[in-house]
Amino acid sequence: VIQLDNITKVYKVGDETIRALDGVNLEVGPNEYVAVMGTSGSGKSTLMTILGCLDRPTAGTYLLDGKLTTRMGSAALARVRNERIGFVFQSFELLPRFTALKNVELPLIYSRSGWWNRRKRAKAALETVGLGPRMRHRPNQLSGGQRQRVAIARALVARPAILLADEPTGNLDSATSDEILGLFDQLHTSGQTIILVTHEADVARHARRVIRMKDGKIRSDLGSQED
Amino acid sequence: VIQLDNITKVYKVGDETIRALDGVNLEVGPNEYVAVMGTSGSGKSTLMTILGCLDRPTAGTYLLDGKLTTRMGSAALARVRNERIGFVFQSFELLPRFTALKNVELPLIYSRSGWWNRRKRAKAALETVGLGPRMRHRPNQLSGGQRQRVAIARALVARPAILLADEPTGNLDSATSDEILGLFDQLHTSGQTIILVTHEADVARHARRVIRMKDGKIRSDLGSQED
Ligand SMILES: Nc1ncnc2c1ncn2[C@@H]1O[C@H](COP(=O)(O)OP(=O)(O)OP(=O)(O)O)[C@@H](O)[C@H]1O
Ligand SMILES: Nc1ncnc2c1ncn2[C@@H]1O[C@H](COP(=O)(O)OP(=O)(O)OP(=O)(O)O)[C@@H](O)[C@H]1O
Ligand SMILES: [Mg+2]
Ligand SMILES: [Mg+2]
Repeated sequence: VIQLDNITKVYKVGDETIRALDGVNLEVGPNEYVAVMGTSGSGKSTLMTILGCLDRPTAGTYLLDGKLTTRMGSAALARVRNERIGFVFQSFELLPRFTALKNVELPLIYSRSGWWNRRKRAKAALETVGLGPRMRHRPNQLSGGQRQRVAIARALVARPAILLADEPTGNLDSATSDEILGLFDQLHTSGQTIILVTHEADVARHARRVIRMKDGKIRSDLGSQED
Repeated sequence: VIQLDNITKVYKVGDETIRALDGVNLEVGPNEYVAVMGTSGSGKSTLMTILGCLDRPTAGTYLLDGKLTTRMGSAALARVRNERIGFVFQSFELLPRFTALKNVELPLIYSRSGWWNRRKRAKAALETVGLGPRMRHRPNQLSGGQRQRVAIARALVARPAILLADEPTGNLDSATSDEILGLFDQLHTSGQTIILVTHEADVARHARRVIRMKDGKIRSDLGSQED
């Protein structure tokens, strides 16, 4: 369902060139559960941004469900993104002037649900991550781990085929983290494809496959038992 | 050096009242190394904000180095903060339009160093956290863990007597995290008082004392061996 071919992403800062991704080849099949690990700055978030169609590679091709994303215009890319992908950002990216509820309703604007149905589904998603009592709070009225969970609820509300989560438990205590990982396990069992970035071995253990990155390259790609 | 007496912090959202801190008593002596743990939303960041003189409690008193902070005006509070405290925020709070270097130089504006000395010290702080090659990058040109390390360097550059760090390794892989914790160990050995919030037991292990919070209260306060 995902096929990256010799993907490169280069940034320029002043007269410096940074190869954030440097020839990445990756295939992920439907209903896989993959963990991405690696040192700070090794290219994990950049990889996720490209997988999520939020940014284009400098070189290489990305086939998503057989379609060549690298040839699509930005309107087509946005449509694919909204229909197929749920994304949890490393820094959450919530809209500061809206409540948790409004933030979670947002992805459903593109679906064919009426406003009452959107509200109902957004409430259910927030309750699933334990934020029932905090729906009317805005992001600056929430704790770090609560904002993280709003970001997770928002990524899941439209029931996307592919969930991309960048450090989804980085701000969560172990009990809350276990609840979220239990939720991801259920989603995986019901057919979802999950790719998550984590720096914690306990979290990676929930995945079936572990990819390790270093300096913009994939260094190892093993079953989670062998990793 | 730190004495909290029956500290309460209440927020109002609509007609709802949230007791983020609910009668907290805490004493921390000079050169202690304390870890604060607890579930998401239990009041850890609110506690840190009050300790860091970044916010005032709703009730209760806070004696810092024998001075009653709760009676100080905001100018006096700001001075105490700049002279005594280094703060690492859970969401980093870097200035987006400035480079990593400028961000780290900022706390030294209050000190009596000339600009050349400030630049030299900021560079040294960034090199200590492994960001020598990234000094001229702005926050949106950095990875999550790199931003976290800029926030750490900024908190340390003025060599504050008290370091308050809210989840300082939340976005760091284990190797980079060990480097940062090694740095904190050195600072502790050289006399600094350190209070850090963490949700990871491996990180809390570096501290000498572990405080656990729940629902705005301190539930346990033990030596890190007994915790
Ligand atoms: N400005 C605010 N207005 C209303 N409620 C708030 C505000 N800031 C925090 N809260 C609430 O106060 C409680 C404590 O928040 P705090 O940020 O201290 O939690 P925390 O222990 O740091 O959590 P986490 O581990 O998720 O970072 C939370 O339930 C939160 O929703
Ligand atoms: N917009 C940008 N401009 C310049 N360099 C960038 C930009 N975004 C990222 N980088 C650089 O690209 C490299 C990879 O960044 P990326 O965010 O993918 O790392 P990461 O593996 O997610 O790290 P972390 O674990 O710290 O989150 C880093 O060295 C970073 O400094
Ligand atoms: Mg990242
Ligand atoms: Mg917090």
